[in-house]
Formats: sequence, C-alpha cells, structure tokens
Amino acid sequence: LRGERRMPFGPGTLTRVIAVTSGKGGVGKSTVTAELAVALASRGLAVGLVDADVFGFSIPGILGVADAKPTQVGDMILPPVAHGVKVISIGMFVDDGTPVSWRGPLLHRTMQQFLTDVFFGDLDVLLLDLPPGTGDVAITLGQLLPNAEVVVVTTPQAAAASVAERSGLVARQTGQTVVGVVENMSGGVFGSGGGDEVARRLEVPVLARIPLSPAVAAAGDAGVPVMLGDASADPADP
Amino acid sequence: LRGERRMPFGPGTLTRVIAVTSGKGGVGKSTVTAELAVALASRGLAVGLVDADVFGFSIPGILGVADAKPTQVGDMILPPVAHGVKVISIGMFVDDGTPVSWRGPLLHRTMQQFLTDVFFGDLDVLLLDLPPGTGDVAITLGQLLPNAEVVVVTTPQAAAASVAERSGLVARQTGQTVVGVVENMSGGVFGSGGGDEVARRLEVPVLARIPLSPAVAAAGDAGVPVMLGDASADPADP
Ligand SMILES: Nc1ncnc2c1ncn2[C@@H]1O[C@H](COP(=O)(O)OP(=O)(O)O)[C@@H](O)[C@H]1O
Ligand SMILES: Nc1ncnc2c1ncn2[C@@H]1O[C@H](COP(=O)(O)OP(=O)(O)O)[C@@H](O)[C@H]1O
Repeated sequence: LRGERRMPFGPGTLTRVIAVTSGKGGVGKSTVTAELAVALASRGLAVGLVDADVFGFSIPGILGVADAKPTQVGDMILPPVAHGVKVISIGMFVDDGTPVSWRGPLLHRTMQQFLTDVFFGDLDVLLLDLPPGTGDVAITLGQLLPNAEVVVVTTPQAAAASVAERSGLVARQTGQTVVGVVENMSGGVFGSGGGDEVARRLEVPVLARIPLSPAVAAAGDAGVPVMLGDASADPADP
Repeated sequence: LRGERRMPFGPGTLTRVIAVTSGKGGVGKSTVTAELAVALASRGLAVGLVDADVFGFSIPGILGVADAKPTQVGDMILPPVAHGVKVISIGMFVDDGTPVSWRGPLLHRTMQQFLTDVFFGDLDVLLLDLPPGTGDVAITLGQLLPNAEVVVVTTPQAAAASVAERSGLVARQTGQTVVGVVENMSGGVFGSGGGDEVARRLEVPVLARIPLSPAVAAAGDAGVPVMLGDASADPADP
C-alpha cells in the first residue's frame, strides 16, 4: 500500500536534485552541502536537504538542529526546518551513541522512505549529502535519482583528488551527471591543485574554491552556518 | 587445512598490538598511524602495519609504496617493506579504480587472512589502521585481537571529538583497552579542545598533540613520512 505513493523527485520532477559526494571523509562535503542549502534558501528558494551520510550524519549539527526530530502526521513525516531548509537525517531516527550498522536492503529502503514518505512540499532544489567514497548509498541513490546532478568535493591535496575522481566516475556509471567540482580548504596548509586535477580528469568545471577558514570551522561546531558568500552560492545556482 | 595456522597476534603474543581509530574520516588517522610505525621502526623495532581501512586505504600512498605488491611464497604472503615497516593493505589486492564493496563475512575472512597468512616474522609492534567510525571492521578486529591497545585520533574540533569518543567506547565493548588520544591538526584553524575532551570522556591521557602543518600534508602526498619527531614517537612507545 505504501508503495502507492510516488517518489516525487524522479524523472519529470520540477525539482532540481543535487547530490554532493567526495572521495574520502573530512574534506568538508557536509559543510559545503549545508552551506549551499542555506545560501539557496536565503535567496527565497524552497530547499530540502537529505542527509544520506548514514554513518557520519553531521548535517543536523552543522545546521544547529542536532536534537531536532521530524513530526509524524499520519503516515507522512514532516522534516524539521533549519535556516529555511527542510532537513531529514538518519541521525534524527537513532539514539545518540548507538553506532549505525546499516546494510544493503535496509539502507535502500531507508533512502526510499526519505524520498517518498518525508513531506517536503514543492521544492525548487533538493540537496543530498552522500557518504564519502563509493558504496551502497551512492549506488542506491543513483538508482532512485538517475536525474541527479552530482557535485564532487575535494581538498587541494593529491591524495584527496585521486579518490574524489573515483566517486565522480561511479556516479556517472549510475547514469547521473557530474556537474562540477568544489575545492574546499583551499589556500592553506593543504596546498593546491586538487580541485583542478579532479575537474580536469572528470572533464567538468571547478565550481568554487572555498578557503581554509577558522570561521567555517567554528561555524560548523556552533551550528550557525556562515553561508560562505556567493562563492558557494553560485556553484549550483539555478 | 588453512585454519591450522595459528594467528600469531592473539592472547599470549609477545607482539604489542596497537589499533588506531577515529570517529570520522579526515582527521589524519592514517597519517598518524603511518608516522608512528616509521618512527618506531627507525628506533630499530620490528614493526608491522595492517591497513584495515578497507574503503579508504591511504597507508600505501603515505608510505610511498602505492604500487607495491606482496610476494606469494607457497601459501604465505610476504608483505612489502616501506621505511623499515612491513605493510599489508587491501589496496595491494584490488585494481585501482575498482570501488571496494566489502560486507561482513568477506571482510572478516580478509582480516583473518591478513593476520594469519601474511608472514610478518617476529614483530615488536603491530599497528593497525582502522576505518573511521564504528563498523564491521572494528568489530571483527575486536574479536580477533582482544588484547589490542587502542589509540583514538581526533582533531581539536568539537564535532570530531564527539564521534571520536564513540569509537573508543565501541572498542572497549569488544574488550580492547583504550590507551590514549592523539589530537591531530592542532593549533591552526580547527581551534582547540577536542583532544582534551575525548581524553576526559574516555578517561585516558592525551598522548600527543600534532600541529596542523604544511610539511605533514605535503609528506603525505609525496609518500615520504616526516616522522613527526618524538611527539608522535612517544605516544605508544614501548
Ligand atoms: N573551508 C573550511 N575551513 C575550515 N574548516 C572547514 C572547512 N570546511 C569544513 N571544515 C571543517 O572540517 C571538518 C570536516 O568537515 P565535514 O563537512 O564534516 O567533512 P566531510 O563531510 O567531508 O566528512 C569539520 O569540522 C568542518 O567544520
Ligand atoms: N598534522 C597535519 N597537518 C596537515 N595536514 C595533515 C595533518 N595530518 C594529516 N594531514 C593531511 O590531512 C589529510 C587527511 O589525513 P588522513 O591521514 O588521510 O586522514 P584519515 O585517515 O583520518 O582519513 C591527508 O591529506 C593528510 O596529508
């Protein structure tokens, strides 16, 4: 019966679906995703954010809603709103301190439920924070959202760049379109070149370079996004 | 038949087994593990390093042996040696570009094989680079190596600290001993306090504070360890 409800973000949707991926953890993928969501919402767009980073769900903390819970209305789930963004995260459904050990079918069903049973309303943009690397979640979402545009986040370092490319390639394998690269933590101790390297190898543009910045780091901990200015608002700007 | 060979690092071993974990990716766990291994080997100790970070196997690159392969001799596997350290990594057994999708039983068997069929010889220290967070690998290794001493790596940030604590707690659940915390990327844009916070919550000492340093970042990319001086050699110094 529940299968009757259509998933509103598939082919034919008016919502722009943007999935943010990376090759390894710690490059700031969740930070970039959250800041982009807030930047777009601040311009008046209706924005949803699915935190699909099921093992490292940091999105709620970054947006300052670490303890927020969705509201159940009938068999619909209403997502909490943070800084104008409707957010859903696996973190809202697990007890803190319980390691999440999700495997294949449960993961797929959970993602499907996030996209089908969570009521986002009509969205201009749906952002997804993917887990770093290539794995079940990326493949599942590739199947559920073949029309998604994929943004790859990397740091300037060569090691991050080489695994970032792989994530872009896997996204392409599921038929998604890689639209560009965001180089994060630029201009500091992590050197330079990684963003350009990934962009070159994937044959896509560098959409933005976000500097290594104490303000960004502190904002993440405080749960108050800095909205990195137009540098990050532009990349996927409709 | 193969099960006849005993795993040499279980209870009663003369080898000191040190497992390095973290709460999330990108805190420098692999870097810290590699540098510690090289530092100990440089003092004349017989050191082995098992890269158990099966999804993000960066150890070979950090040690400058990204293309090194083990040697098969009969049914024994001889690990390559880098900077005096005998290293084994899943990266040595997969084609570059092939995403590794490992699940439960295969993961367990692979870890068991690394610890049983790889010939390390008599080691003074066996280091293990665990995946970030809590998952199948951590649980498997907890079962295979209950006598391991666990070091938790975090950055100074609050967000990293809170998930780092969880990894320490899970390690304890499998009967392992958490011996201390290493705070990495200290003294730069990532603020301060994370290492002390994890140490306090786990009731263990801060073993070392490693500064955010362009030399460390560049060394990782070049595959030439800087051997962060005695700051990192001391933590688990036997
Ligand atoms: N541009 C930046 N400058 C400084 N710190 C950053 C920047 N981007 C992210 N961070 C910090 O780095 C850490 C990792 O970021 P996170 O978004 O959690 O990475 P990922 O999602 O890739 O694992 C966080 O603590 C975050 O606050
Ligand atoms: N103290 C440090 N200062 C500067 N860069 C560092 C430091 N420690 C690690 N790095 C860099 O940060 C990145 C993440 O480190 P890595 O060891 O791969 O993390 P993890 O194993 O936790 O995912 C690497 O590119 C590494 O070179």
